[in-house]
Amino acid sequence: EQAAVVGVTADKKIAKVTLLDVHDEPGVAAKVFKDLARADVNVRLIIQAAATHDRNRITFVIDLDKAETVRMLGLTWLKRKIAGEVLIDMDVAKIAIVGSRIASTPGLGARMFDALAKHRINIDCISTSEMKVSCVIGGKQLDEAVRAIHEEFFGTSKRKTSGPA
Amino acid sequence: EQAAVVGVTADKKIAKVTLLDVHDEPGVAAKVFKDLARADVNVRLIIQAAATHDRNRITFVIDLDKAETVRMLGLTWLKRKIAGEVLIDMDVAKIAIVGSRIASTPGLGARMFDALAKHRINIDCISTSEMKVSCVIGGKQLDEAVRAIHEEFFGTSKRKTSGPA
Ligand SMILES: C[C@@H](O)[C@H](N)C(=O)O
Ligand SMILES: C[C@@H](O)[C@H](N)C(=O)O
Repeated sequence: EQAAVVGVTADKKIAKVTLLDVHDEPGVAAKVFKDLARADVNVRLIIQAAATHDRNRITFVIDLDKAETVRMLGLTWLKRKIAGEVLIDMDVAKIAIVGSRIASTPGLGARMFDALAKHRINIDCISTSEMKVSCVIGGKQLDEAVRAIHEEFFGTSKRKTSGPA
Repeated sequence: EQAAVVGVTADKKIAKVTLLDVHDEPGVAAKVFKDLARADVNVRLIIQAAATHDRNRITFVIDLDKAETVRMLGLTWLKRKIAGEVLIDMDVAKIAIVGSRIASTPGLGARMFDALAKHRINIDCISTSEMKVSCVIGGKQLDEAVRAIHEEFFGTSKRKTSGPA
């Protein structure tokens, strides 16, 4: 089966939450995501890269309307020293290329990153799966990013799909 | 459609590559992943959490047999000041729960993280998609992790699936 990018999805109704200075020891992620589940916060994406010196950071993407709930939870994480800092950014957007065998085809992600770079759009977070390469970028650059990626993969900047990425 | 975890996948034939001290400016990710595509390195997972100040880190997972190719590429990234440090860890494994509507069901990821925590298994990286929650852990703990997660979701520790996560 040939890999093919079949669409671009974009979503602005999200907030990005980053827990900084998290202890890199068993049980920390479990506490954070159990709290979120109990508060019925739908976590759309979890991104934790590798740690260094027993400290790590966890970024996750939530629905924009849950930002206040998570801000309150964040206060308890600070008090319980689960994280040194909790940042919530609401001026973000998620953009993704979707299709078959995306992750296992070297180069599709690179073309997406390159299209964003040519338009001076900084990539804040990256997350991939078999069917998708997702980037978190600044909210104000979403429209330009969708055009840039459509141009790269479909040769036109007209077509636009939206909806949850 | 009810969310359900239908399986656990595990994979040890991987290496984890982390670029530390990466400039957080447009174009950096494009350069790295264009180099990897040109060297025909299949990148199975890309994880970049949010940056702070103007530095970030990028973690990606490759097939174990490409570690030497990426080590050579890493030397060029250091020389070109794309990254301050390039770490390659071959004693890692990827474990994932798979099923429908996994990411959008609060609590499934938390149960996975909790099952690992109860067995004192540290979670090095986390990446999620609609159908999957993946964790990178230490290679030596993979068998224990598979048993722990099977027990949590299927109530038995007998069944074991393996293959690429
Ligand atoms: C940082 C966090 O993921 C920690 N390593 C844990 O296992 O919970
Ligand atoms: C770190 C890297 O992703 C950078 N922000 C870029 O846009 O390429």
